[in-house]
Amino acid sequence: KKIEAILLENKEHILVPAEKVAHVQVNNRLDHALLVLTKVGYSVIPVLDKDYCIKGLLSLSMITDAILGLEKIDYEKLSEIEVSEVMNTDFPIVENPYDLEEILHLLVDYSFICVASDEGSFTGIVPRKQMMKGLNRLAHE
Amino acid sequence: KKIEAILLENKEHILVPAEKVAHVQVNNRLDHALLVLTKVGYSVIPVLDKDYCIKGLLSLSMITDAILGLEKIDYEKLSEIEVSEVMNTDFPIVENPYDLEEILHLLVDYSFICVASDEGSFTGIVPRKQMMKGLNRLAHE
Ligand SMILES: Nc1ncnc2c1ncn2[C@@H]1O[C@@H]2COP(=O)(O)O[C@H]3[C@@H](O)[C@H](n4cnc5c(N)ncnc54)O[C@@H]3COP(=O)(O)O[C@H]2[C@H]1O
Ligand SMILES: Nc1ncnc2c1ncn2[C@@H]1O[C@@H]2COP(=O)(O)O[C@H]3[C@@H](O)[C@H](n4cnc5c(N)ncnc54)O[C@@H]3COP(=O)(O)O[C@H]2[C@H]1O
Repeated sequence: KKIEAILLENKEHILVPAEKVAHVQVNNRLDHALLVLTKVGYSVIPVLDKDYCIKGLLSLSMITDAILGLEKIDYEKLSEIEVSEVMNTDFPIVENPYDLEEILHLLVDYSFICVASDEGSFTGIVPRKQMMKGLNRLAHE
Repeated sequence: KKIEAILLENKEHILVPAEKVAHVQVNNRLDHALLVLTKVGYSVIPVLDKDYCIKGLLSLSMITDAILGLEKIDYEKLSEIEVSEVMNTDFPIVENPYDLEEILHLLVDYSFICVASDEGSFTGIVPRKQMMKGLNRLAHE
């Protein structure tokens, strides 16, 4: 189909490889994760374990939600809470090689999709941006 | 064109009207804004002035960036800083009635676009989600 051809035109750009994706570890503390998320500027980033498997997604609001539950913002408490205690674990992971139609379908509800190898190790993410570029090209044909 | 027709099929769903868009005011303090952003769960929200004009965009990382600059996280300081001091003011605003091709082009780099009337008052936002739905429909034809 014309659509798939346009989107796949830049298939090699669709996947952001794991080494280019900002991430944190499951056992990092929230004071460290707050710093990373603030500095990288991405709203949501993957959480990996020591075997490089995807375990969760983390956003700043998951951290501030944990802080706001305390009496008053107690920065010291942040160094006692692990990322694994606040991260989101309910999200899709697709296996490499991924199917474009499946990715398109999932990207309706998520701003990016995590991709893993058949053994579970993190391969990269497919963000919406590349699809928006394809759509932009389609509309201007 | 087929693309425009598909995307415009749901033109009435493309714009999220202003009354459904979470926002804060320019003179709100950061402790209030932190609470709103944490509770609504959106990563970026518009900032309006008292005349309902769009003045900026705010994310949690803009707030945590301001806090991390302090000696230690000082929650009291948050009630002294105004939203207008940390918000992003460099972003596109399109005028209603908007041109779909222009919106598609801007949505490559932004997860949503703010729409205003010709007098500048906030009309709503066009998020990427609706475009992803259109693309999904196109791919399944
Ligand atoms: N440093 C930067 N340089 C250029 N453009 C930037 C940027 N930060 C954000 N953007 C733009 O804003 C969109 C939304 O970013 P957000 O951080 O909310 O949401 C991002 C973020 O949560 C995640 N993401 C993307 N690239 C990432 C990376 N290298 N590492 C970790 N997470 C990433 O995927 C989501 C969707 O990304 P997508 O590219 O579709 O869409 C991005 C991109 O178009
Ligand atoms: N409460 C919720 N219910 C259902 N799905 C949810 C959701 N919160 C987030 N999502 C999903 O996650 C995507 C990214 O949301 P995010 O908050 O990073 O980025 C959002 C947010 O910054 C802003 N946004 C969308 N709707 C908003 C609203 N009603 N008020 C304020 N900002 C909104 O536009 C960006 C793109 O939104 P988009 O809908 O394309 O894409 C959304 C949507 O597909």
